[in-house]
Amino acid sequence: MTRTIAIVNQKGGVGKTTTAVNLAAGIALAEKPTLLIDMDPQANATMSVGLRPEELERTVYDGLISPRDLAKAVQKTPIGHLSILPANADLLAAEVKLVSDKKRALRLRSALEALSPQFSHIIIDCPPSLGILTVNAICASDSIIIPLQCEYYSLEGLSRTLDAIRVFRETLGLHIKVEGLLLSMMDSRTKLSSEVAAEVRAHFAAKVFSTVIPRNVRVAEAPGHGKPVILYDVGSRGSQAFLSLTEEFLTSEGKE
Amino acid sequence: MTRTIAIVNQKGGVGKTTTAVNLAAGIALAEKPTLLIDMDPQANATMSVGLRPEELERTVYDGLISPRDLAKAVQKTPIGHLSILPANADLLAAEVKLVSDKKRALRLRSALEALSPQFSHIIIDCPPSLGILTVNAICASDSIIIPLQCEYYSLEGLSRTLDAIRVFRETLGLHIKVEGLLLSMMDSRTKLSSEVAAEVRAHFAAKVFSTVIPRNVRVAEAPGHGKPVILYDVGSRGSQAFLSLTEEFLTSEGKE
Ligand SMILES: Nc1ncnc2c1ncn2[C@@H]1O[C@H](COP(=O)(O)OP(=O)(O)OP(=O)(O)O)[C@@H](O)[C@H]1O
Ligand SMILES: Nc1ncnc2c1ncn2[C@@H]1O[C@H](COP(=O)(O)OP(=O)(O)OP(=O)(O)O)[C@@H](O)[C@H]1O
Ligand SMILES: [Mg+2]
Ligand SMILES: [Mg+2]
Repeated sequence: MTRTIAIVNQKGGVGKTTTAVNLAAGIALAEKPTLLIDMDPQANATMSVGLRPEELERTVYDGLISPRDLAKAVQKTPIGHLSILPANADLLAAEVKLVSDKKRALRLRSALEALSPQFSHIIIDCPPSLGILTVNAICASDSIIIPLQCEYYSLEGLSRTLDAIRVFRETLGLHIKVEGLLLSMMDSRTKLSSEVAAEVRAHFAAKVFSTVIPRNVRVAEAPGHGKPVILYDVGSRGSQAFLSLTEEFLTSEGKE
Repeated sequence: MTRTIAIVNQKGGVGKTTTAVNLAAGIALAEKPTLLIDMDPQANATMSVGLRPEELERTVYDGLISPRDLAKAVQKTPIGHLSILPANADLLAAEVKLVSDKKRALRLRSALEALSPQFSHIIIDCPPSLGILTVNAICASDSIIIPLQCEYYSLEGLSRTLDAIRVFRETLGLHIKVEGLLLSMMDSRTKLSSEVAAEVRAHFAAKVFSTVIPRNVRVAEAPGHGKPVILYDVGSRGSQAFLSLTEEFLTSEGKE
């Protein structure tokens, strides 16, 4: 039974791509066949496994427009057990192209039906918006992970993101749950980070991963080398945190 | 002659809102009548002057749908000479609502014609995307400022943002120039920041503001207090940088 997880937050720059890439790579390191899907026209997840978006012949966009083509766009990555469904700027056209399709929210979900059985896990990186690309990712998923920077705007936007997810669930009749909130880019030296983190844990208690991702420059260096940080510098505090997140995620699966 | 500037970058979390709010407040401190427009459904610029988005009766969305109503949505802020055209989540509907209007890209530009003469400067905060809200902001502006975080994804996305602006300029026949690239959230302790900053200055030389905005926790604390950092803690390194940016911006205007 394939598990599909979307990494979502309307707020920009909170660590969505970094979480998607390192969680997918972490699960692949546990030798489970994993697919990383890049649903962001910025194509940052695509870049972080060493691909150049402008050189791609097929992307996830082709699969959205004609579902039979989705499988052809999947590529292996240099990381064992990790494949990617990459993106490029073509995705910018999806919003306008799909607007007249009443079922546009379910395009990715139906296109993945034939593809997903090959994978134990599918991780979907989303753009910083609640538009049609993010809606497609949420509707194709079993649950979502919301990375949260420990700062004011991020906290304010959280209830909006949670409201939007509840609306999708009700209007489309899907069982999408929140897998967890992930405190990320945490700078434990600042009062601000600790105050926001305490507020998040107080409001959302059980839904917050116990693993916290620290701000760590090795994480920001890794994309320039075309590798997830857990392969770029496995000993760094950032990598150790993502490996323990992967373990926490895989262990909680066993308990369901 | 009103000067209208859009703060644009598809990449999320690079300091667009922080730049828009503090540049607008800085110009207002120089006693020039300034309007801050929030074109982001996240409504972070609206929050940073102490307004609560869910309590607003009129927003910029009403003005996009019926241009005569734009002026009614403008509010004074507690900061002298600074007014705001606020936003809330209603803006999420704009993309779908305007899709059948061939001239949808020029809605804000034409709605501002009657309003702009009251202001010497208009600063527009944009969402992290190149969708219809950002296109409206760019088409309503004389020039754009691109905040840039000194990290890999941000650098990679820059040429995409610049390409998109060139396309809007050519297809719509508008004279929109790049006012400047602003190096922001710069952590001078890391090699990564200095390397990316050097690369940006090498490629774009004259277009890069000499003012660099340092990473400074007081900047991230200010929104929680409903104030721009230049009013929350004027002595902080962040505030000093935004005040010198305002000076650099206003002085370069004189030279045209
Ligand atoms: N734990 C961390 N420590 C240091 N830097 C980080 C960390 N996590 C992410 N970064 C860096 O911060 C920036 C923002 O992260 P990322 O791009 O993953 O966020 P995002 O939410 O995907 O952004 P967008 O909203 O644009 O999609 C990137 O430059 C990334 O390399
Ligand atoms: N110079 C700085 N030093 C420290 N923190 C900063 C600085 N500039 C911005 N921040 C903080 O970093 C986060 C991102 O900044 P901001 O929200 O302004 O970016 P943005 O580009 O507007 O994001 P979005 O893409 O979501 O609209 C915010 O929490 C903000 O308070
Ligand atoms: Mg991303
Ligand atoms: Mg913003």
